[in-house]
Amino acid sequence: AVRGEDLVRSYAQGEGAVHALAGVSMRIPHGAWVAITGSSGSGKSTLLNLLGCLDRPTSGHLAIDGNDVAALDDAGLARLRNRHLGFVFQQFHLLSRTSAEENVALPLVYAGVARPERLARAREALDRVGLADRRTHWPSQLSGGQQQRVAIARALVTRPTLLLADEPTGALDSRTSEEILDLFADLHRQGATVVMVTHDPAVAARASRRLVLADGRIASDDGSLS
Amino acid sequence: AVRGEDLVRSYAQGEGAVHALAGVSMRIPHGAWVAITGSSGSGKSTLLNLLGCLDRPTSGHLAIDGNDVAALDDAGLARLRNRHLGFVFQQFHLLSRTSAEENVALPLVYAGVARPERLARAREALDRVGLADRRTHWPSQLSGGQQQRVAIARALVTRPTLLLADEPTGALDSRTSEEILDLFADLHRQGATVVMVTHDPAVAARASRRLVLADGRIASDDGSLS
Ligand SMILES: Nc1ncnc2c1ncn2[C@@H]1O[C@H](COP(=O)(O)OP(=O)(O)OP(=O)(O)O)[C@@H](O)[C@H]1O
Ligand SMILES: Nc1ncnc2c1ncn2[C@@H]1O[C@H](COP(=O)(O)OP(=O)(O)OP(=O)(O)O)[C@@H](O)[C@H]1O
Ligand SMILES: [Mg+2]
Ligand SMILES: [Mg+2]
Repeated sequence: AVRGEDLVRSYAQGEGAVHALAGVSMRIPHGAWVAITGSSGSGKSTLLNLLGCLDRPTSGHLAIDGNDVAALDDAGLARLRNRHLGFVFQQFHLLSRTSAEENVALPLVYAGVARPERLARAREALDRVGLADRRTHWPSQLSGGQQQRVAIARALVTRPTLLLADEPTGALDSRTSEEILDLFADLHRQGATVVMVTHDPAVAARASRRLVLADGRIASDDGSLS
Repeated sequence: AVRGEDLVRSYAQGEGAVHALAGVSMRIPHGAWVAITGSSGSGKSTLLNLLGCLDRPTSGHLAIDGNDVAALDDAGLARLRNRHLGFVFQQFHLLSRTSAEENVALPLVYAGVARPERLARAREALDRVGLADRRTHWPSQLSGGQQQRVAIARALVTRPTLLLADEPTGALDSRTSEEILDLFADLHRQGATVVMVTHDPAVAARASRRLVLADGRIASDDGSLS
């Protein structure tokens, strides 16, 4: 499903360079549930952004379902994302002057879904994350964990086959976290591949495979298939 | 040090109102270390913002070190905050086109500290949160946990007597969290009052008192002194 080879992502910084990823190789088969852990700054979000086609590697090779990502232009990447991927950002990235339900409906706009169905699916997704009574609120009228759950609902609304989630329970209490992980488990049971970055050992424990990053490299991978 | 009586914070929303806080009373003595927990949306950030004089209650009474907050105008509140308070925001609120060290130095600008000393203290604060080698980066060039640590360094740089921290380890791995809590413990040993909102039981365990919020009210308080 996802195959990365020697992925490097560097940034120029002053006189030198920061190697956010310094050579990462991995293969994630269909239907896997992977947790990516590692200390702050170790490269987890950088890796997830590459897997989600939100960024391009400085060097190295990435293929998603056999599609060589380097061969796609930005429009091609956007179509690939919209059709298959759901992405929960570490910093949510909700539209600020837009209600929760319009935020959740947005991926369905790009997918060409008609408005009545979009709103119905957005409301259902918000209900599943416990926010039915917050659907008209703007992000600034929501708590941190409520904003996170809107971002999660938005990632789930297209029923993605590849769910990429960057610290999806970081702003949630443990009971709400469990409810969110149950939603991911439902999606996973229906055949989705789930890749989560997390600092929470309880969240990592629900994955069937754990990948640990350190200094932009894979320090350990307890399920690697090469 | 901090005394709140019947604090209410409501918002108009459509036809009705949201009562983010529905009547909270508490007294936090000098030198206390309090953890505020509760589920997502229970009112924790709202309460912390009131205690930090970043917001005013809809009704009720708040006094900080004997100062009736209602008697202060916005300039008076700003002075009170700058002189005594350190605040770590749940969403960091760093200036985006500003380096880490300039962000950390900002409270010292308001305090009238000269530039060479500001930068020296900002660099020392960044060093203490493990980010000496990231001081010239902009927030967009930092990981989520690095941004959180810049926000923490900024809150500590004035050596506040009242530290208010909203989920200060939410984006951090457990080892980095421990390092941050050790910094808070240093400040606390020097006499500061520490009030932390947290979802992490390990973080709450380091406090000497736990206040649980539910639906905008105090559900339990294991150290209340009225
Ligand atoms: N401007 C606003 N307008 C309407 N409702 C609001 C507004 N700001 C906050 N709320 C509501 O007030 C309640 C309390 O919000 P608060 O941010 O204090 O929660 P919290 O306990 O910090 O949650 P979390 O753990 O998710 O950060 C939430 O239900 C939220 O939707
Ligand atoms: N635009 C950039 N320019 C320079 N350095 C960057 C840039 N973006 C990220 N970095 C650096 O790359 C490294 C990896 O960042 P990344 O966001 O992937 O970390 P992370 O593992 O997700 O950390 P966290 O757990 O704190 O979210 C960090 O040290 C960060 O400072
Ligand atoms: Mg990250
Ligand atoms: Mg909050």
